[in-house]
Amino acid sequence: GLHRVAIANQKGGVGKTTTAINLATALAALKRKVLVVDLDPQGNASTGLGVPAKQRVRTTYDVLMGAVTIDQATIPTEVPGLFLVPSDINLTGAELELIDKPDRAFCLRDRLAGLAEGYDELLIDCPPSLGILTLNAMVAVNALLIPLQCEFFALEGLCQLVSTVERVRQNFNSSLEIEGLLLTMYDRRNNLSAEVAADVRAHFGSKVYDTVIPRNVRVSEAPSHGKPVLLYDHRSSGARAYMRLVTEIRRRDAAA
Amino acid sequence: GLHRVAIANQKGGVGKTTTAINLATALAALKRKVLVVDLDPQGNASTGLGVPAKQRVRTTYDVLMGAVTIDQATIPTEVPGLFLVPSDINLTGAELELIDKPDRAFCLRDRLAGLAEGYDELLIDCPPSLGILTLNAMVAVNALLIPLQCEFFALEGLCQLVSTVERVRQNFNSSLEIEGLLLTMYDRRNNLSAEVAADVRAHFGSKVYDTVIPRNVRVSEAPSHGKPVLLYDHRSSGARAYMRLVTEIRRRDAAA
Ligand SMILES: Nc1ncnc2c1ncn2[C@@H]1O[C@H](COP(=O)(O)OP(=O)(O)OP(=O)(O)O)[C@@H](O)[C@H]1O
Ligand SMILES: Nc1ncnc2c1ncn2[C@@H]1O[C@H](COP(=O)(O)OP(=O)(O)OP(=O)(O)O)[C@@H](O)[C@H]1O
Ligand SMILES: [Mg+2]
Ligand SMILES: [Mg+2]
Repeated sequence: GLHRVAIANQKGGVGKTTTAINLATALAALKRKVLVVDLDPQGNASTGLGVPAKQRVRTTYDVLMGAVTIDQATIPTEVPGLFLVPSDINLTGAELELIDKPDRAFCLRDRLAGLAEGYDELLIDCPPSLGILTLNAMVAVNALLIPLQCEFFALEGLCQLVSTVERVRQNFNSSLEIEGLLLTMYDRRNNLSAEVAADVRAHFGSKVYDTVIPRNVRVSEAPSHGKPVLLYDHRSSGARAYMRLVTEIRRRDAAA
Repeated sequence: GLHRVAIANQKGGVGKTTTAINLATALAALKRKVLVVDLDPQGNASTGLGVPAKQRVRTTYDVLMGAVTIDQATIPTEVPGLFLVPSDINLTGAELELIDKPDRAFCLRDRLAGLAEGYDELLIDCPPSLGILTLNAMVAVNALLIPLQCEFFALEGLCQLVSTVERVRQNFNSSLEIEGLLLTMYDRRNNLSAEVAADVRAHFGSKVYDTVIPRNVRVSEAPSHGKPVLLYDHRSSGARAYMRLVTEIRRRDAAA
């Protein structure tokens, strides 16, 4: 069946969008059919996949409001096998508009029920908050991938995130699991990264991927070219790390 | 009178909290009496100022809900002359609870009306979103300081932020001005920082501070010691940059 993953962490700037774009690209490179849902009003995943604002005619906002189906909002990207539901600033309005609905937590899950056959992977890029949009993502999937910057503040928010996941599992979606924690922007030159990594592995054990994404300027340059780093510079340390990640995820799936 | 500034940018991880903590500390070092309001449910500003979770008895959430006054929630920090209204995860609930109130945008402004005399500076650390909490901050102040990471995605969100400021000015707070844009995590070793900086200066001209905050590992180490970098390592390039910033801000104020 369809493997549905939400990429979430309320801490800002930890690599959620970068991971969504590059993990999706790596999966498509392995001939999986992938759909990315951009659930962040900033629309960074849409930009990073090369979709300019004027091509975002039907967006995640329209899907959530029921104006269009998820298939009608889906567009192809430059990456073969990789499709996108784009987003824009209108999505900020969805938080307010969904509040009054009794089924506000299930909106995205219900829209996804109508998704066409044929996809292998669904990745949802979440905004940096634990509000209604991230709640919708956690209800719509059965797996959570948590990118974690190797910095102190990023470590601090983990308990809040884990207890939120627990609450969602109890009240809305009993199948939700933390599939893995991904250490990002790891800088070999400083001790802080190593200390944070050691701390996270001590708490979460094998839930932490062996693969660590290094801080690599090519990764942050790629979005300005509208390309995933795997296409922008496939030899870069960042691109190679995301390819290693997808290999590790497939190995874990096979072993599960 | 009291100089009230909100430190806001919906893009995550751009240095909002780091700027709030260190600018506040630098102002206190110049013998100003400073209040920091932590308006982010992550509570990073509270942590970075050395206030552990168990000392956050009365929080920003209690103030917004009217359970306590702002003075009752204010606590001293290790920095002489610097006071804090701490926050915790309960603040996430405020977004939902304020929604139904007709005056939801003015809640913080109204609470601040009761603030004791004697403060020179008020700094509000905002969460990474353009929701109700950030709206409250923009209504409660007359100046906005926008930290901007020298990265492509950070540049992209600026138009959304500027148009939000415009809407707030027209509908809620005609005195709101962008006081300045602060370039953060500037890395001399790569072109991306220079390109983004040039772009921002081309668009915003003199609104961009001359002072640029370099990427400096001592800045990201400081929060794990519960200290602003100005106290943790005052000789570091990051600490010196924040001291330069406060000198530049005072020079601009004098010239205004
Ligand atoms: N491995 C890396 N090396 C260098 N830069 C990186 C890396 N991963 C991400 N970045 C850069 O760091 C910044 C933050 O990453 P990104 O935007 O993906 O985080 P996010 O968690 O999605 O942010 P937000 O909370 O705003 O949604 C971006 O400018 C991105 O290009
Ligand atoms: N000049 C700097 N050099 C190195 N690291 C920095 C610098 N400024 C901030 N950081 C680190 O970068 C990370 C992001 O900074 P910070 O948490 O202040 O951003 P933020 O905008 O408040 O994030 P959020 O959107 O989650 O509130 C933190 O781990 C912080 O320690
Ligand atoms: Mg993102
Ligand atoms: Mg912050």
